[in-house]
Amino acid sequence: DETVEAVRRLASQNAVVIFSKSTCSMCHAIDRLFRNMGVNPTVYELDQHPTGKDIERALARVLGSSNSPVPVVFIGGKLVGDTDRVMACHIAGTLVPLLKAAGAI
Amino acid sequence: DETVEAVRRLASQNAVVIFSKSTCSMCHAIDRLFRNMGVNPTVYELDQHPTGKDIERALARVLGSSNSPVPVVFIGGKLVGDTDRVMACHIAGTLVPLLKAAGAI
Ligand SMILES: N[C@@H](CCC(=O)N[C@@H](CS)C(=O)NCC(=O)O)C(=O)O
Ligand SMILES: N[C@@H](CCC(=O)N[C@@H](CS)C(=O)NCC(=O)O)C(=O)O
Ligand code: FES
Repeated sequence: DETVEAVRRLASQNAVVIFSKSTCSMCHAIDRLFRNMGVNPTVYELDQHPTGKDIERALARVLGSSNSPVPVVFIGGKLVGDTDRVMACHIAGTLVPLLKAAGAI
Repeated sequence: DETVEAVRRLASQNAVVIFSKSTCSMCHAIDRLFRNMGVNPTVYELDQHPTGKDIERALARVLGSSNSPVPVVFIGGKLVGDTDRVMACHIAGTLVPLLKAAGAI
């Protein structure tokens, strides 16, 4: 599907990519977490993006679910997941190695 | 103002009142926090409420701000505040006395 392809392309263009909504404070928190680690994430605010609805639909397909909650985090072009997943990796100590391998830090 | 009056009335009708949005996981977390404490909060999901937009405007005026982020928590009819404020009270140990005084636990 062309739109899924487009999202995968966006997700691979930068070391850390966050699909987000500007009104969501949990998305802000994840962005802040990465910045505090010295990362410069690329953030797509889907509520402000011209093709935000298409991206949401494509993300739902990438996630294999009926909807696409935010945030959705990609590192090194690979899907990491939502806030819970990112925090779990951070606590488990697997987030920093992932970021290093992607050249994000 | 009639709408501010209406919101204040809603806020006083139950011991714990949360103005929320159904899509917001931070609002869910605050609701869960209260339920885990044995509280039964009254939750108004503004994105699903027939007069949600009016309530948002009235809350902004009650808060004295230009917008009304969610969640907004009232205990015993009194404004407590947002997630940060509720968590600060919880950590400081002032949340439980507030809830007891309001008959919420
Ligand atoms: N468990 C998920 C929660 C994701 C979630 O519920 N996101 C909300 C915003 S906080 C959402 O996208 N709701 C639907 C919407 O806004 O369209 C996480 O850890 O990030
Ligand atoms: N610091 C506030 C953050 C409140 C906030 O930013 N709420 C967001 C949702 S998480 C919001 O209402 N955004 C505007 C909107 O959804 O209309 C808190 O502790 O609750
Ligand atoms: S919309 Fe409130 S935490 Fe995401």
